[in-house]
Amino acid sequence: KTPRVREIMDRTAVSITGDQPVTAAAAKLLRGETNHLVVVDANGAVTGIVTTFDISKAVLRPEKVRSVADVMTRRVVSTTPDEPVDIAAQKLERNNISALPVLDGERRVIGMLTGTNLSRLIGRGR
Amino acid sequence: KTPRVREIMDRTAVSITGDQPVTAAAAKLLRGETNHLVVVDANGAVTGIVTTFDISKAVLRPEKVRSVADVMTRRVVSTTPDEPVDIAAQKLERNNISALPVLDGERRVIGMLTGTNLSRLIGRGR
Ligand SMILES: C[S@@+](CC[C@H](N)C(=O)[O-])C[C@H]1O[C@@H](n2cnc3c(N)ncnc32)[C@H](O)[C@@H]1O
Ligand SMILES: C[S@@+](CC[C@H](N)C(=O)[O-])C[C@H]1O[C@@H](n2cnc3c(N)ncnc32)[C@H](O)[C@@H]1O
Repeated sequence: KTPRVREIMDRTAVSITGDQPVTAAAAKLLRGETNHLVVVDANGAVTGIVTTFDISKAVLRPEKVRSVADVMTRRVVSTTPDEPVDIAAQKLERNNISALPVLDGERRVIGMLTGTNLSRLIGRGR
Repeated sequence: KTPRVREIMDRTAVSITGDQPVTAAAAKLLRGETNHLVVVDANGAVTGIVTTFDISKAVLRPEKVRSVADVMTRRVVSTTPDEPVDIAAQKLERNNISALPVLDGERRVIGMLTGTNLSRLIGRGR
């Protein structure tokens, strides 16, 4: 039987709001030893995703990039705890991305699924 | 039979030298739609790895971070084309990293193995 996302996902995801400066996002990423932050609004609803890839844009164009909203991706590809891991893996491959926020029934963030979580299935000889 | 790294790796890896400014690294990462660069010396020997995670350090401390050598990781965890994918996957998990440069017998870079390459094995229902 194919494992579900809930069995291998990270149960915490670091979030940030779009009005925060990119320096605040960089600090959260570095402190959290992670490459992905979920962007939420004041009510906690997902409005985007920002990664170390996006933060690198600030190094190239420091005068143009001020806030998280300037560089975040708004059309977020996500997953749910019940999704079979092979479907989630296909989403990563198809979009050339390395993480999927895990959302519950009310689209609240309850975790993060990364390529490294999936590779754990390989490392254990499934 | 367990697949080998050569069957799923990216056959190209973008490299850079340590004396380059972090802005040059950011440009290569963004243009290449990748999170990882291998750092090589003038003879092409691997001297480190620099990722979008490392480049984010320049956003936090722009005055302290000038060159790739300022932020790169020197002790590189790598793999070879013949390595079984479960061994490579364990290296990613154990070191909390998302890519392994693939080196040939003379430690020349011949590709890159990422968590996304490994998750492809899951997506295809192995
Ligand atoms: C297309 S990938 C290319 C770089 C690299 N392959 C990687 O996985 O990050 C980089 C972009 O993907 C976006 N991204 C990352 N995860 C995402 C997700 N779950 N949904 C939508 N976009 C995402 C980031 O915001 C970033 O702009
Ligand atoms: C420890 S990880 C933490 C962030 C995130 N989990 C990730 O996978 O990038 C970030 C650090 O790992 C380093 N790194 C990435 N790939 C590496 C590799 N193959 N060998 C050694 N260090 C590596 C980067 O240089 C960076 O400083």
